[in-house]
Amino acid sequence: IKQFAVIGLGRFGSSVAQTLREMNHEVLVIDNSEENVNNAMADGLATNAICLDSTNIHALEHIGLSGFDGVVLAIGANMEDSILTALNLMELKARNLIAKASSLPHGKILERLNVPRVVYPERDMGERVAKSIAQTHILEGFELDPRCSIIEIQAPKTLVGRTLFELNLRARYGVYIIAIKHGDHDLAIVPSPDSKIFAHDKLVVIGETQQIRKLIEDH
Amino acid sequence: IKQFAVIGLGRFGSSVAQTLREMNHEVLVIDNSEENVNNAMADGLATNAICLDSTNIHALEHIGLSGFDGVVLAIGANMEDSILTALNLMELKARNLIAKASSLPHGKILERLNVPRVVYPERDMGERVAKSIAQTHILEGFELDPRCSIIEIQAPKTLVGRTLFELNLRARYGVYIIAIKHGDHDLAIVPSPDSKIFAHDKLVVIGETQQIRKLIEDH
Ligand SMILES: Nc1ncnc2c1ncn2[C@@H]1O[C@H](COP(=O)(O)OP(=O)(O)OP(=O)(O)O)[C@@H](O)[C@H]1O
Ligand SMILES: Nc1ncnc2c1ncn2[C@@H]1O[C@H](COP(=O)(O)OP(=O)(O)OP(=O)(O)O)[C@@H](O)[C@H]1O
Repeated sequence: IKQFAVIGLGRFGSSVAQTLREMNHEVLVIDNSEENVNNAMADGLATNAICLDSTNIHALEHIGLSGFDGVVLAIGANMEDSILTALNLMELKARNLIAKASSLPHGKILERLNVPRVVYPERDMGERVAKSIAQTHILEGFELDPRCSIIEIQAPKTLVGRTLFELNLRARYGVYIIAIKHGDHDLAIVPSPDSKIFAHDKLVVIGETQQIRKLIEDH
Repeated sequence: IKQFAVIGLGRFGSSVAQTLREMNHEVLVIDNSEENVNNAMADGLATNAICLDSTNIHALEHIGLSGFDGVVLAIGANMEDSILTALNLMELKARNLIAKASSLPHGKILERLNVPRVVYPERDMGERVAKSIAQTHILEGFELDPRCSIIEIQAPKTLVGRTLFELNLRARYGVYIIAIKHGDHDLAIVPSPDSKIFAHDKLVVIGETQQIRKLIEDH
């Protein structure tokens, strides 16, 4: 069980708080709107809540923020308040500070203040949404390095009915199928060579990203 | 090469457009601000740009939106304009429509209009940020199903210096190491049993999420 502080109860900050609570961590929320603070407690978004203006360092001093496992600065639209608050948090030695930035210049200023991590929610989600509409065959995954990935794909139709041994993907593409999902309840991890691929199965593939793409296109 | 339309050049919409352009797709951007449209073309965010009010169906009729591979509705703050635009897009039979919602009620209304996919950028990024600060050992990954995951972790210190064969993680935890990253340029996929784990290596593990967590805690 860890202890986190979230400053700013907009949509991003509220979501951070709620997710941390669902993971059973302690969450202190801070906002200068009485209503937001009360709603946060009522909605179970926090274990503690304080109504204060985070640009005022004296208001923050006695909370013991340097003892928290992490602090999330979630004031976006009000750049001045965000930057003043970041300054305060750095002076109070907040650990593992993550700050949301509402624009690139905003983020650069936060970085100049040595905020260890700056996030751009709208920009990052824009990238994720773009990739998902442009690559409809890719359901999930991440890059291992610039050349290789782990990707979950819908089983290409022409692979259906074949066994892994027959397909010999390792020799033909240098990729491995490390999991096969059949329906909602049937998951084979590191499937045996005699495993068969059925229609609508999902395959988790590891290997060179180019080669995985080629595998999909060839089929 | 696919063809997409993005309506609304806020941070989210601009990021969608830019990412699609970086993937070499054709992007038409639509916004009712002349300045945003001109900046988008100047910044290379789009292959085409039109300044129009998307709540006016006549303005949208002759663009041929139903022929695009996807349409992203990225008007957030102005809920009324977002909803009226969604109505128009559904009537014009736009395919693969994704709309950003600025709140849960906003999203529910879009769903009632049968918008196939609604996204909540601030809320989703809040979840991602919360998980990353609460689970500092997890670098990347995704769920295969409610019980199993593929997770990239920093190699636990007490595993360092051991080979996969010695560690016998499959027998002890039922998990498999499917990749080892050594530094920036050394990636072993489906490593052999005699592979050694070095300090600062990153391990990609597949198996029951609980068991992976146990592996990390035991070490
Ligand atoms: N000086 C301050 N001290 C404490 N709380 C503040 C201060 N300034 C703003 N806030 C709070 O921060 C919260 C988030 O601010 P705001 O809505 O401007 O950010 P946002 O980034 O646009 O939000 P979202 O996460 O919804 O995109 C608000 O609830 C606001 O009351
Ligand atoms: N009726 C309309 N027709 C065309 N464009 C519009 C219309 N209404 C708003 N827009 C454009 O949509 C864009 C995004 O709108 P807005 O900034 O309100 O959304 P947002 O979701 O808050 O943005 P962000 O993605 O930055 O969070 C703006 O550039 C605005 O000019």
